[in-house]
Amino acid sequence: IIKISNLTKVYDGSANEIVAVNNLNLEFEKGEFAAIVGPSGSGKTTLLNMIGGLDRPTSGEVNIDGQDIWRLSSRKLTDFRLKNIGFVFQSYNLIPVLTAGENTEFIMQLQGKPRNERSRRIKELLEAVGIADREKSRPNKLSGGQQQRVAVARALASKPTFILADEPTANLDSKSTETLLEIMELLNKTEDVTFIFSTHDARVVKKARRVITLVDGKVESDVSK
Amino acid sequence: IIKISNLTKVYDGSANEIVAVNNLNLEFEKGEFAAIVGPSGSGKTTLLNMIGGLDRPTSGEVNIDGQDIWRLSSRKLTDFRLKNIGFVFQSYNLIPVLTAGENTEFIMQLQGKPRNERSRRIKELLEAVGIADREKSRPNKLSGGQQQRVAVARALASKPTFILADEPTANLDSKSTETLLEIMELLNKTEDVTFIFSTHDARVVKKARRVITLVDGKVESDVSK
Ligand SMILES: Nc1ncnc2c1ncn2[C@@H]1O[C@H](COP(=O)(O)OP(=O)(O)OP(=O)(O)O)[C@@H](O)[C@H]1O
Ligand SMILES: Nc1ncnc2c1ncn2[C@@H]1O[C@H](COP(=O)(O)OP(=O)(O)OP(=O)(O)O)[C@@H](O)[C@H]1O
Ligand SMILES: [Mg+2]
Ligand SMILES: [Mg+2]
Repeated sequence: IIKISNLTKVYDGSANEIVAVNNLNLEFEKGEFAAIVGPSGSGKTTLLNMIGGLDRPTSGEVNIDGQDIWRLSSRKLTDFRLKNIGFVFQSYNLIPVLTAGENTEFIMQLQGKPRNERSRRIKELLEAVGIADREKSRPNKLSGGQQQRVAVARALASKPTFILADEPTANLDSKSTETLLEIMELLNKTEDVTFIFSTHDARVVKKARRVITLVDGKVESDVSK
Repeated sequence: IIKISNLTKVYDGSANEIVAVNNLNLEFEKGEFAAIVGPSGSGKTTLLNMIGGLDRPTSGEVNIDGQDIWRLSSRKLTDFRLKNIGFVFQSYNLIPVLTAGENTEFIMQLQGKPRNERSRRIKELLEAVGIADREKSRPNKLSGGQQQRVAVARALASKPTFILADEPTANLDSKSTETLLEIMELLNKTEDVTFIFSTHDARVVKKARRVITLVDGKVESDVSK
């Protein structure tokens, strides 16, 4: 249901052009649990950002459920993202003036979900990731790993169709990582949520059912277990 | 040469107090290569920040080479840090308007090191961490792992007596991590630079010669290999 064709992203470097993603072709089906791995700078974040409607491709297509998302008007793309995509950013991108709870409920608010459903969902998720007692804390009062868990809770809270998670366990200890992966696996199996991770973490790769290796913006290997 | 006595840090949480570091005692000798591990939220960053003169303790002492650093005037503490401590921050804290090269040379400039020595050192380090070709790029043009490597290069460039590195490999692939650890080991062995890491990364723990485990702000175990 995600069909990526000839996808390319070129950045203007200060010295020369940087081809971050290079004429890439890839397909994902509903309910996948896939990990994208590769060296630092190989294009993982750029690829996720293009799939997630956050970074416009230089050329090529991202087709989601038959919709070429980059042909949508920016309003319709924002709307599509809101309805369908949950994103965990590599540097969390939490809103500094909102508490952990408010950050988590943010997307659900934009989606117009009713208040009691939102409060229930916030409690549920912050508890699941082990930081329920910090619901009222702002991001600058939280440790790196606690912020990362809020970022994950935010992406999961709205139960989107797809979750794109950019290195969601980078600042987490083994126990927190294990817990997070269990929550994600559960969502994946019971609600058919599609998960695409970018990761350097061997523990995440182990759980993934498909491992795509990127090198210099190209797919070097694509292995399904 | 680092003597930590009864060190405590209490934060005012929104609901109640948070005892981030709890009456901790610890000693480090010159030339150590030690890793501090423990669950997310266990106090690793807080501890490093107090050792590094960045976060004032609630009570207790940090004594470095006989100097109780928290008794120094803020000017003398800043000066002490500049001369002796290299810090790699968990979220890099690069200066957004400076390029990778300028970020790397920043501390050396403050230390008044001559221009040719600075340029040589920048090239040397950016090359060592594999991003020499991005010297002229600002942080927002770099991948997460590239930014992390600039943060490391910056800490190493001024050849400080101590390097406090807060999860320096969190966003790095295996190869970059290995390279980084080799550079650090070399500095440690040839120049007696003391390294204290906070980490969740099994590869870093493996290289460390001493592993200190923190749980709820206390030392749970302290093992030298
Ligand atoms: N400014 C602050 N105000 C309130 N609480 C804080 C503040 N800074 C840190 N804390 C809390 O102190 C505890 C220890 O935080 P610290 O950042 O030292 O943990 P950590 O071991 O580095 O965690 P991680 O592995 O997630 O980076 C956490 O519960 C954190 O939320
Ligand atoms: N805005 C930009 N301008 C110029 N170059 C960029 C920009 N954004 C990313 N790049 C470059 O594109 C390449 C791919 O970056 P990307 O962030 O996708 O890598 P990554 O695989 O996520 O790396 P990491 O594992 O370090 O997070 C890198 O060389 C990066 O420096
Ligand atoms: Mg990335
Ligand atoms: Mg930390």
